[in-house]
Amino acid sequence: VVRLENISKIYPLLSGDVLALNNISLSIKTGEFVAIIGPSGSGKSTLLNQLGCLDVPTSGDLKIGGKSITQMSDSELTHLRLIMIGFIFQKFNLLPLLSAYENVEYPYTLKYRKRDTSGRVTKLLDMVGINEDLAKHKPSELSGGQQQRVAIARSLVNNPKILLCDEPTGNLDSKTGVLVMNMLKKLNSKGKTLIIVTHDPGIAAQADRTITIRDGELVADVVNNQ
Amino acid sequence: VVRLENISKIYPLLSGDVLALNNISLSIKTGEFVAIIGPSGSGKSTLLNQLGCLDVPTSGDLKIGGKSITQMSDSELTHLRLIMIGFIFQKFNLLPLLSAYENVEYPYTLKYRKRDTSGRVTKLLDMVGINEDLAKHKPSELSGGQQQRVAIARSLVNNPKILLCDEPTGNLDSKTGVLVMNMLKKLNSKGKTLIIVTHDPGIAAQADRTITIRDGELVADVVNNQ
Ligand SMILES: Nc1ncnc2c1ncn2[C@@H]1O[C@H](COP(=O)(O)OP(=O)(O)OP(=O)(O)O)[C@@H](O)[C@H]1O
Ligand SMILES: Nc1ncnc2c1ncn2[C@@H]1O[C@H](COP(=O)(O)OP(=O)(O)OP(=O)(O)O)[C@@H](O)[C@H]1O
Ligand SMILES: [Mg+2]
Ligand SMILES: [Mg+2]
Repeated sequence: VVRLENISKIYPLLSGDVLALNNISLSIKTGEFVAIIGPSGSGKSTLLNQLGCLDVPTSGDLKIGGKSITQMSDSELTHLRLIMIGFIFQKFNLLPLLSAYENVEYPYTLKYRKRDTSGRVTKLLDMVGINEDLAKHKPSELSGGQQQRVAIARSLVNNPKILLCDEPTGNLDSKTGVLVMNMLKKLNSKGKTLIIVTHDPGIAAQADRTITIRDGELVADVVNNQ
Repeated sequence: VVRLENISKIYPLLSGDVLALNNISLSIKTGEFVAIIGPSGSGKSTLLNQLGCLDVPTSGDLKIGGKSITQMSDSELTHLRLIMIGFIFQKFNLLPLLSAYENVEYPYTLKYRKRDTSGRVTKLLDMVGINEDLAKHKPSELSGGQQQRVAIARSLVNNPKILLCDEPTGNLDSKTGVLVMNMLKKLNSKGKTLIIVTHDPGIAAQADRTITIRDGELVADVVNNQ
């Protein structure tokens, strides 16, 4: 469902161009669970941003559902980012002036043009262990792992088909990490495509397939033996 | 060298007071390597902020080198925070408008009132794998793990006696994580007190002693059998 063709990404800095991704091609099927691993600075977050249509490549093409995103209208792209794709950022990117509850609700209000009266937001927060009291805190009034869990809940609120997770358990103790992974794997078993960037080999081992990035290049693409 | 006596911390929120730390007493000797573990939201970062004099308790006392911080003058407190104590934050807290190099140099310039001509900043960045080109990037132009390593280098620039690290390897691949831990353990072997909050049991296992926090309370304090 997601295909990158010869994707390169250069960041032009005054001190010199940075080649963050170098000619990466890769194809991910609907419902697949893929782990992306590699050293710090190797290009994983940059790659995930490309897969999630959050960034434009310097060259190469991204196709979603067979259609190149350069061929999509603005409304198609909006639909993609707001409804098709759920993204969990490495640094969470929560809105500082909104409460945890409002942060999770925000993409819902963008999609439905109204507040959530179905209890969906409360349910998602509860699934990641954030109770109604904690949900009233602003992000700066939450622990690192609580902020991460709010970011996870937010990515799920519009029931996306493709979940892109940038180190989703990096700030969680093992027990909470297992809770989150079980939730993500359950969504994957229901047909959602799950792409996780991780530094945790234990998490990569749970994926169907592991992609290794080094210095902006795809160096391995291995189906995990079960 | 660091002693907490009956420390409690309450965050007063409109939605209700949060008891983040509940009557914690603990004593850490000079040169000890202590790991602090516990579930997400249990109070580890809040505890570390108390130990690092970055926050005032609601009740209880903190003594450093036998002297209560309530008895210290402003200049003594400044000396403590700028020179005695090095802090690595869970969310890095890098200054967004400065380059990585300038971020590491900043506490040095506060201490010596001049820029670093000794090459110390370059050497520290090199030790965490950040070369001279990467050092020119601003934090937003670095990967998550590169930002974490800049925060680590910064905490060491004034050669502190006490190192407080809030999940210092959370965004690093295993190889880079080992590099960082070896560096921290080497500093500990030279007499620096090392206190690490971690979710990684492998890191806790390397400490002399493991303290467990749950719901704001000290529930275990165990010397590791070597
Ligand atoms: N400024 C604040 N105002 C209100 N509550 C807060 C504030 N900061 C933290 N808390 C609450 O205090 C509790 C302890 O937070 P703390 O950041 O110390 O947890 P932690 O053990 O470091 O968690 P993690 O492993 O997720 O980083 C949490 O329940 C958190 O929601
Ligand atoms: N805005 C930017 N401008 C310039 N260079 C950048 C920018 N963002 C990232 N880079 C560089 O691109 C490279 C890849 O970064 P990326 O964030 O994708 O790495 P990563 O694999 O996610 O690393 P980590 O595991 O540390 O999160 C890094 O060397 C980084 O310094
Ligand atoms: Mg990254
Ligand atoms: Mg914390």
